[in-house]
Amino acid sequence: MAKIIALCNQKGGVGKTTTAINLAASLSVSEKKTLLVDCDPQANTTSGLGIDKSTINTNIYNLILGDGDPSQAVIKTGLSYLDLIPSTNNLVGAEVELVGLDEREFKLKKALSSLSANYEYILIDSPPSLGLLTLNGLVAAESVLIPVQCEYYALEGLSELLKTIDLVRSSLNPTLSVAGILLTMFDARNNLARQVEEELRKHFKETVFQTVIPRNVRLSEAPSHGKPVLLYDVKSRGAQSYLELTKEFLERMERV
Amino acid sequence: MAKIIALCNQKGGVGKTTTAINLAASLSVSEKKTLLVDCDPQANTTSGLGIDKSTINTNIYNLILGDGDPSQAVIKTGLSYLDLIPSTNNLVGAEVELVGLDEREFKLKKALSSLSANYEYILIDSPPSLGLLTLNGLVAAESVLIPVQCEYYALEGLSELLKTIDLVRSSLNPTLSVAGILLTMFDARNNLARQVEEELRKHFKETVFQTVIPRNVRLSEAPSHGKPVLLYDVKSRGAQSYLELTKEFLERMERV
Ligand SMILES: Nc1ncnc2c1ncn2[C@@H]1O[C@H](COP(=O)(O)OP(=O)(O)OP(=O)(O)O)[C@@H](O)[C@H]1O
Ligand SMILES: Nc1ncnc2c1ncn2[C@@H]1O[C@H](COP(=O)(O)OP(=O)(O)OP(=O)(O)O)[C@@H](O)[C@H]1O
Ligand SMILES: [Mg+2]
Ligand SMILES: [Mg+2]
Repeated sequence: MAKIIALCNQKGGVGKTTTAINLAASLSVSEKKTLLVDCDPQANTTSGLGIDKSTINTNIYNLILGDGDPSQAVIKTGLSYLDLIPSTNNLVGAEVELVGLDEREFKLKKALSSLSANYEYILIDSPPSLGLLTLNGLVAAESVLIPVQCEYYALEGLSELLKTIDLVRSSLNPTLSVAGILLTMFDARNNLARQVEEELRKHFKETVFQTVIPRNVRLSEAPSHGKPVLLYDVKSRGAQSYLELTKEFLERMERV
Repeated sequence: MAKIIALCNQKGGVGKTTTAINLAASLSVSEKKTLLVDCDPQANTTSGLGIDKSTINTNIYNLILGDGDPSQAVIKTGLSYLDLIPSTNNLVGAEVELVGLDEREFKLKKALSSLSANYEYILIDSPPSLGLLTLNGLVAAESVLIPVQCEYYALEGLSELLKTIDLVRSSLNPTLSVAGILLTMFDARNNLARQVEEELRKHFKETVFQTVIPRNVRLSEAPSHGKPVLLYDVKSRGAQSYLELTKEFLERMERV
């Protein structure tokens, strides 16, 4: 059975999608069969992997709100051990359409259950909100990876996110744990970034990954080429930091 | 009657809140009576101005979903011509609670109508989504200011946002216009940023503000001191660029 991890943070632009794509790509080059699920109406994970949204038949919307066949939604990427369930812009209506449905928070979990046996890891990218799409990710997952930018607003939002995770654990998904807090876009020359890191490590101790993702322009260029940074520029600090993260991530996951 | 402007972009972390706070602060030092409305459950505009959320009685949630008195929700800030309607984390439930209500997209417009005569400008900060809170902002406003980070995903999301603005104009708010597209976190040393700027100016011509907001660490430090950058470090490039933006913004607004 696959280990399912949701990438969550309601603060926008903290590196959820960048981490989802590059962690998944690094897992796949370590020959761990991985499925990436794009659960954001922005569909950035889908376009970041170079997939043309107009060529897609079945997508995450059909799985969550319709009765699409999950195996039909899975598509190949440029990496042999990495598959994707793409998103589409019409997922933006899902938050409203889900409201009146029974078991509205369990739709994604049900959709992924028939696929779980085919993968070792399933990563879910979420939108920047604490709405029903993010809740579907938190219910489907066994653990949450929280990317945090080293800035004031990102730090401030963390307590709200952790409260939501506690709520989900107590009512909808009793085994939900925190896989780790990941510092992203880190600029060592910046006082604020160092203060935020110090504060997070003091408060959350070893929950915070040792690996820190530096601000690196190659990470923001890679999506415009439709590739994970590993395939765009493997020698870059961005690619190297995600390879390092993957080692640490696997140690944590395989320890459990 | 006040000119009402919504700050919108469903892409996360592009500078909506930073622009809302610093444009409003610059307007207030030009002695334009300004009201800032925080319509995001993250309540970053509220904390970025140093307001302690626990001391607030009436907030945006009471106005949109209850029958709170708008004049009771308005609070003072550190600047004499700037008032704020604060947000709170329980606004996160609003997206779900609004779904079944009549005229659900008009709640904010109605709430602001009794305040409009007291101000020259009202700025509305929105969450990173195209849900009912953002729609309330687009219906209440006469124009939209779109902050765009010079990155691939932010550029990609612009067409979805413009489609949504067209939809709102055709069905809910016939006079909605685009006040301008603002380039934020611009780093001139970065090829991608220059390419995105070129693409945007070619495509959207004079809709794009001449003023470009540079990446400047003083802008990300200011919120941790609860102040707009004008009060935190007025000589910084960040503060100077927002003062320059305000001049250009007023020229556009007063021309109409
Ligand atoms: N370490 C990094 N260095 C430089 N740029 C980065 C880095 N990580 C992400 N970026 C860029 O910063 C922007 C925000 O990252 P990303 O889109 O991954 O965040 P997100 O949390 O998924 O955003 P959203 O909340 O909109 O879903 C993107 O343009 C991305 O390319
Ligand atoms: N020009 C700038 N230079 C440096 N840092 C900036 C700049 N503008 C914004 N920031 C910082 O970048 C982060 C994102 O900005 P901000 O929170 O204003 O974006 P937002 O669009 O409101 O995000 P969200 O989508 O979560 O509401 C914040 O930590 C902010 O302090
Ligand atoms: Mg994303
Ligand atoms: Mg914001």
